[in-house]
Amino acid sequence: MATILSFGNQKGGCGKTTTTCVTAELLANKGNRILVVDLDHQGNSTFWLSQQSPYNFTGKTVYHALQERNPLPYIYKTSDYLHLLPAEDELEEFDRETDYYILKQTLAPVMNDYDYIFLDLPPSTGIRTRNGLTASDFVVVLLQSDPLCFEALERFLRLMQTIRDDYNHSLDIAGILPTMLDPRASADRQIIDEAREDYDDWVFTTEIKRKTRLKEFSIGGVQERYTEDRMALRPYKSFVEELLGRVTTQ
Amino acid sequence: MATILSFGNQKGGCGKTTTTCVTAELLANKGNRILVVDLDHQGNSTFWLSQQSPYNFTGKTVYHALQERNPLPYIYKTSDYLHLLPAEDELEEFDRETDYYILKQTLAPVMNDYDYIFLDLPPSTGIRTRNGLTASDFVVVLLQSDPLCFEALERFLRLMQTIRDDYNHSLDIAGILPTMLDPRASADRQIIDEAREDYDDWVFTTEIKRKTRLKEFSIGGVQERYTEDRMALRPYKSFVEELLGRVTTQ
Ligand SMILES: Nc1ncnc2c1ncn2[C@@H]1O[C@H](COP(=O)(O)OP(=O)(O)OP(=O)(O)O)[C@@H](O)[C@H]1O
Ligand SMILES: Nc1ncnc2c1ncn2[C@@H]1O[C@H](COP(=O)(O)OP(=O)(O)OP(=O)(O)O)[C@@H](O)[C@H]1O
Ligand SMILES: [Mg+2]
Ligand SMILES: [Mg+2]
Repeated sequence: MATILSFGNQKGGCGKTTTTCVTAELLANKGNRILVVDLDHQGNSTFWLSQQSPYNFTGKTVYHALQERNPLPYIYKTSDYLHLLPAEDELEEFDRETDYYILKQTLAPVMNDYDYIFLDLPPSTGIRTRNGLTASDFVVVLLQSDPLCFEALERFLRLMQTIRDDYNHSLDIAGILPTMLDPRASADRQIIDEAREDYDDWVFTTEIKRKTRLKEFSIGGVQERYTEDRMALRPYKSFVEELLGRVTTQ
Repeated sequence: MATILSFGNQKGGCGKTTTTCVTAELLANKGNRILVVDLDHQGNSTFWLSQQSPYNFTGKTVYHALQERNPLPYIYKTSDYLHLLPAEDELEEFDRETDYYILKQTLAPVMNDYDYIFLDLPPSTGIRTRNGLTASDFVVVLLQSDPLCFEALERFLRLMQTIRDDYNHSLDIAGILPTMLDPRASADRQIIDEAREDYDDWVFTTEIKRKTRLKEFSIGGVQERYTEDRMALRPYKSFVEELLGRVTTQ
């Protein structure tokens, strides 16, 4: 029975897609069966994991899976262990829906095919994000070290609370992950320290530093050939260990 | 008669709010009358320009101005020269609309009160962004130096073309602004060079480098007290000169 994790925060550009895809690749490399569902019509995780334009999937995306409540015909196998439910522009049509349970129903047929299902949420608090949270067991909330993202955090946690109260009582927070931290900048440090004070052990011990190499993985996927790759991945590997500790004991 | 500029790209976190607010503050300091319209329900430019929580404006936001096709009761004066039409969560209700001309009609009563009206677009290609582009004379398209943002650029330009063909024949591109460039990273350099090759003189000569100081302006607004402030603002000042050259001669 798959554990479903959302990666979210409505603030744009805080590391949702990067964290979803790097974590998925690292866990698939350890032999876990992973399905990544791209819920952003920009198709960034589609681009990252398939190394193709999202438009190559037009007519065969998560939008169609949601309409039919059946993902099977639309799953793209990037490898034996890592599968993708791709997205492109058409997914925006889904925003006219009002039912929060569509995604949960759509994933039901494949719950036994995977160890983890990851949901890459879009930068908004609309119906796609609400479907994602309603279908999830856990949420990884991204916190880029900046004032606007810190401000967005509180609102995202409140939305999670609403979903938990009214739609998905078993929704739980996996944790708050600091991303793109610039170790030289005191302002970055202050934001994360403030988050640790306010949210205590919800905040992962691991902090992901800003490293250009991580951006480059979006072309060609995660690699571990060079020292530079391994250096960039090290914080994500410790994040994966921490994450597994938080989501598997339940 | 105000010139209306949109700051956009549906990719999250590419510098739309930062560029809108820094440019607005720099132009207001030069004696231009500026109205910033926050079209993102996250309310990031509201937070930046008012230094208050967006929730302080609940019930008195751009959402209400749009419903009544009249902005006047909802304009917040941050200074004599810089005014704000604030946003918060309720603006998401606007996404059920299908009319592209609502914002244009709403701004009509104040067109003679300002030199420039800036629209801070949300990270999406939905009805708010389409209203923004339909109301605009020019668009500044943000390009963060990263593969996902470069991929998003083409789609955003295509959306602009659709709006220009079907809804707003006078829509024009002001330019593509490289942001958050890390001068040490060759991958960043490659992305911008590729953009210059593909899009030629659409790309501004000015490139905004990544500087933590710019993040900090979101708390307390633009300051020019210390050398560090002036260093961080220098690329934005040269951007403002270039921008004025591109939008005023028309
Ligand atoms: N640790 C990091 N170091 C350097 N760059 C990073 C890091 N994490 C993410 N990035 C870059 O920051 C940008 C934003 O990241 P990403 O696209 O993953 O965020 P997102 O939250 O998914 O954005 P959106 O809101 O558009 O969905 C991307 O260019 C990505 O490559
Ligand atoms: N030149 C820069 N140097 C360093 N940080 C920057 C720079 N420009 C923007 N930032 C930071 O990058 C993050 C994203 O910027 P911003 O919020 O302006 O983007 P956006 O496109 O408006 O995001 P959204 O998609 O959520 O609306 C913010 O933390 C901001 O402070
Ligand atoms: Mg993303
Ligand atoms: Mg913004």
